[in-house]
Amino acid sequence: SGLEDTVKKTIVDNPVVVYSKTWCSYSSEVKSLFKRLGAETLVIELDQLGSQGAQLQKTLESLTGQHTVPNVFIGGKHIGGCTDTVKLYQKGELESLLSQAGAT
Amino acid sequence: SGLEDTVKKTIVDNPVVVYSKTWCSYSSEVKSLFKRLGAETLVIELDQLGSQGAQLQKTLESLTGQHTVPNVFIGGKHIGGCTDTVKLYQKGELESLLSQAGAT
Ligand SMILES: N[C@@H](CCC(=O)N[C@@H](CS)C(=O)NCC(=O)O)C(=O)O
Ligand SMILES: N[C@@H](CCC(=O)N[C@@H](CS)C(=O)NCC(=O)O)C(=O)O
Ligand code: FES
Repeated sequence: SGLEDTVKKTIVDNPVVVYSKTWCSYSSEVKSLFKRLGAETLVIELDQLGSQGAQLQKTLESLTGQHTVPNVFIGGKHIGGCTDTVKLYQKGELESLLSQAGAT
Repeated sequence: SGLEDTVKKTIVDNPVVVYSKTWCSYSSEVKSLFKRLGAETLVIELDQLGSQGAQLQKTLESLTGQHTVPNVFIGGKHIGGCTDTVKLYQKGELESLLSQAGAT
């Protein structure tokens, strides 16, 4: 579909993409982690897009199997949510993923 | 108002009260902390109450100044949100608050 192509293009064109909701603390946590690491990040706030936001969330679910926010991509690859991203950071694996994707 | 009296009675009648939203991870975190500590907890899911939920959230805001979830009370006292509760736990102060309130 059109939205699937949009998402596929967005995650390839940007080193880090976070699909988020402005009022969600888990989304804020992952956004501030990337900020602290100096990673070039595209943030898409699903609750700021009207009905497109809900459609985009459904598209993300069909592409990744994940209906929750935050939904994180690095270098075109689906990473998962907040806990997944933080776990990679704690294992020391996030920084090399970011540099390989050209985000840092 | 009627709702203010309801909240005041609820927080006095129950040792621990958590106003929560079912799909919010910060709410889940604080609920599972109290479960792990074996604290007798009343959980009120604001998103399961229809229009009452939004009214209740407004009432909590006027009583506590806090419009966010989770909204935590122990022994009738307003504690705050998830980060406030976790900080008390990390400082070793949460357990004595719970036992003083008769939750454990
Ligand atoms: N472990 C996941 C949890 C994700 C999660 O449950 N997100 C919530 C908001 S914090 C959500 O999208 N809830 C909507 C739903 O469950 O439908 C993560 O770390 O991202
Ligand atoms: N630091 C607070 C954060 C609370 C917070 O921002 N909660 C969010 C959901 S995770 C909320 O209620 N957002 C609604 C809003 O901001 O209007 C806590 O630990 O509880
Ligand atoms: S909505 Fe509460 S942590 Fe996401």
